[in-house]
Amino acid sequence: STNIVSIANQKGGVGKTTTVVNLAAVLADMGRTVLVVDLDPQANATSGLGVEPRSGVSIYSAVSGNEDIADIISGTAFERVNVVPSEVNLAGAEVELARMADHLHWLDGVLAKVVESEVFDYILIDCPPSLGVLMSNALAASDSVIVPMQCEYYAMEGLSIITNLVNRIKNSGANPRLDIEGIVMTMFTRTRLSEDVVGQVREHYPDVVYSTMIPRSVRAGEAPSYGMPVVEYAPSSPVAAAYRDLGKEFLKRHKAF
Amino acid sequence: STNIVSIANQKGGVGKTTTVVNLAAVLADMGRTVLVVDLDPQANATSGLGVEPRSGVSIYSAVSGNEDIADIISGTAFERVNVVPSEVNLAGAEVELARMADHLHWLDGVLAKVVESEVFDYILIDCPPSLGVLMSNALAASDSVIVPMQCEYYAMEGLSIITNLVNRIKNSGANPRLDIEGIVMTMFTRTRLSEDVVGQVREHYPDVVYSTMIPRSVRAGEAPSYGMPVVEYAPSSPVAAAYRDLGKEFLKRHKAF
Ligand SMILES: Nc1ncnc2c1ncn2[C@@H]1O[C@H](COP(=O)(O)OP(=O)(O)OP(=O)(O)O)[C@@H](O)[C@H]1O
Ligand SMILES: Nc1ncnc2c1ncn2[C@@H]1O[C@H](COP(=O)(O)OP(=O)(O)OP(=O)(O)O)[C@@H](O)[C@H]1O
Ligand SMILES: [Mg+2]
Ligand SMILES: [Mg+2]
Repeated sequence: STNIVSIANQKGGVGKTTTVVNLAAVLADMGRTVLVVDLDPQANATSGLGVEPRSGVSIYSAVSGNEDIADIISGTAFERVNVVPSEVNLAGAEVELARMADHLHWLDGVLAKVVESEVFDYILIDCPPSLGVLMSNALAASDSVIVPMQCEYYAMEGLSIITNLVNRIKNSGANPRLDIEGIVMTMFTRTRLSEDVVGQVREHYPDVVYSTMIPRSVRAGEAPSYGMPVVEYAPSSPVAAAYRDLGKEFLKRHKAF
Repeated sequence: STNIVSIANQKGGVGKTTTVVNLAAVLADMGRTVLVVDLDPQANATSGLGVEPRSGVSIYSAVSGNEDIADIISGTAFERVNVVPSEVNLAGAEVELARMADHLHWLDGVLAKVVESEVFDYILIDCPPSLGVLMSNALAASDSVIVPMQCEYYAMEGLSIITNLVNRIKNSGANPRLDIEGIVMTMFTRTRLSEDVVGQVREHYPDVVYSTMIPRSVRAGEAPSYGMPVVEYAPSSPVAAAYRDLGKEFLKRHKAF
């Protein structure tokens, strides 16, 4: 069966896209088939996997243009990693979706065919930094959520916003199966600030925080300019090793796979 | 007269809030009166200035609750710096605004009274990381825009998205006076990546990029946990000096004040 996981946090720049792109590559290296759904009009996950964003080609065209999602899924240079690309016009979906009757289950409907086909072990959804309808759609369509969290004060303040949103989507009946499967601390540095933030998050969410922490590394910032996940661009770097560890921890929480 | 400036970039985590909070403090230190409008449901500018976000108290209540904006403006611990606070329910405005007839000029209307009062020399609007109606409202209500840009590849890719959006708001007639007044490079480090990105941005936008660059510094990350701008929290740090320089450059471009 296919497992749908959203990588979400309304706080900007916390490492959502970097986590999606690297987790996808790591799971594929371990033999799983992965579909990345880029739900951010910035299309960073698309270009981060080396695919050129093309105007009119995004999950939105599977609805507005009545195209079949199968025609939009694109391969990447990384074996067993495919992507539903994004492009900037996806931003227009927010306003249009907000006007639909059941604006929460649009994505659910579009992905249903892909899920039934059982072609993919995992579908990873890269969410935009917002509290809008694209994010709510991703949560309504997912089995679980991974929350990347920068080791910074503003990111910590925002953690309750995303956890409350997940609970609301779960308890309102929009998606009763939804849970936060993990919080991953990103851009960790050996500073008092990082250590403080990590300590506080581990205290408040003891069973949810992954023990793997992703260190800050310029390699992670360089990789997107080559259209590659950092685990492919700099495989022996500490940040690549950390993402491989995260992949193992992720699979442990999904024992069945 | 009152000058309205949006600090905007749809890319997340590039230093929008940090720039708003510090530019406000620096301008106030130079004798100007400043109003910060927090248009982000995360309310980071609110807490970054030491003000407690309170449920129901945001610019949205000036519209939905028919409250007067004057009742919502709050003082801060920093002389000549006031703030229109935000809170998470502002996120609900996106869906409601999208359904209004003229959903682009909501903020313009709300701020009109404040602008007429001429109490403030500058109104700085902290925008959320999105391409939604809150951001469009900020651009439609502003005289100019400052775009903070992290020295990273994804942020550079996204620069054309915000510049295109500004041109669309300007050329569509929604706000003919709007211009990008400056691009400020943030979180600069002495790496090949930072130098490459700065070089490319200076090449494409030669007259727009401020010569002041903001260095990466853990002090900037620590300051929000004390509810203070870094120019107040660590006044002798390089990042504080850079924001003071930015303030001087900003005023040079606004000669009249
Ligand atoms: N471990 C890391 N070390 C250093 N830089 C990193 C790391 N992870 C990500 N980055 C860089 O930090 C920036 C923000 O990361 P990323 O774009 O993945 O975050 P995001 O949460 O997806 O942002 P947005 O909110 O805009 O979608 C990017 O420029 C990325 O290359
Ligand atoms: N010069 C700097 N050096 C180091 N850290 C910084 C610097 N400027 C900002 N930061 C930190 O980086 C993070 C992102 O900055 P900030 O929140 O200001 O960006 P933003 O663009 O407002 O984010 P969002 O898109 O979520 O609104 C914050 O944790 C902030 O404290
Ligand atoms: Mg992203
Ligand atoms: Mg911000």
